[in-house]
Amino acid sequence: SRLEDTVKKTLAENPIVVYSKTWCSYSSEVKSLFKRLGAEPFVVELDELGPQGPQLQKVLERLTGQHTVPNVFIGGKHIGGCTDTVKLYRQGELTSLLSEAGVK
Amino acid sequence: SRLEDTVKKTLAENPIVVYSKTWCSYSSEVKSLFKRLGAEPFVVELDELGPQGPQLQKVLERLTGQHTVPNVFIGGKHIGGCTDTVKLYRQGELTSLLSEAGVK
Ligand SMILES: N[C@@H](CCC(=O)N[C@@H](CS)C(=O)NCC(=O)O)C(=O)O
Ligand SMILES: N[C@@H](CCC(=O)N[C@@H](CS)C(=O)NCC(=O)O)C(=O)O
Ligand code: FES
Repeated sequence: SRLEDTVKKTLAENPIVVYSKTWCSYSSEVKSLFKRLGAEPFVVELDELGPQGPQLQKVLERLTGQHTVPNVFIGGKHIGGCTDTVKLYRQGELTSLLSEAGVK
Repeated sequence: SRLEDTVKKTLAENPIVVYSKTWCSYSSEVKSLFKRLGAEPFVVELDELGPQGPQLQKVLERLTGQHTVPNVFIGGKHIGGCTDTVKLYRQGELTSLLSEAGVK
């Protein structure tokens, strides 16, 4: 679908992508984690896209099996949500994923 | 207002009250924290009340200055949100607040 192609293009063009909602604290946490690591994520705020937001969220679920936000990708690879990302960070693996993706 | 009276009645009748949203991880965290402490909170899911939800959220903002969820009360006293509650827990103060309110 056209929306699916948009997602794939976004993932191909941006080393870090976070599908987010502006009011969501888990989304805020993951966005600020990346910024603290000196890595600026490409953020898509699903609640600011009108009817396209829920449609995008459905596409992401089809692509990743995950229907929740935040939905995090590094180097085009699906990472997971907030807890997954924070766990990788605490295990010291997040920074290596970031460098592999050509960030910092 | 009538909604304000409803809130005050809820706070008077329940030692622990959490105003929450079902989809919100911060709300889930605070609800499960209380349950882990053996304390069953009275939960109001603002997203399940139709148009009353946003109205209630406005009343709570008027009463507490807080417009976000989760919105936590113990013994009728405003505690704050998720981070506030978790901080009190880590400082060892949450359990004393709970016993003061007659819980566990
Ligand atoms: N463990 C997941 C929890 C994800 C989750 O439950 N996200 C909520 C918001 S905090 C959600 O997407 N709810 C449904 C929605 O907003 O559409 C994570 O760490 O990201
Ligand atoms: N630091 C606060 C954050 C509260 C917050 O930002 N809550 C969000 C949901 S996670 C919220 O209420 N957003 C506006 C809304 O849902 O109406 C806490 O720990 O509770
Ligand atoms: S909506 Fe509250 S943590 Fe995501």
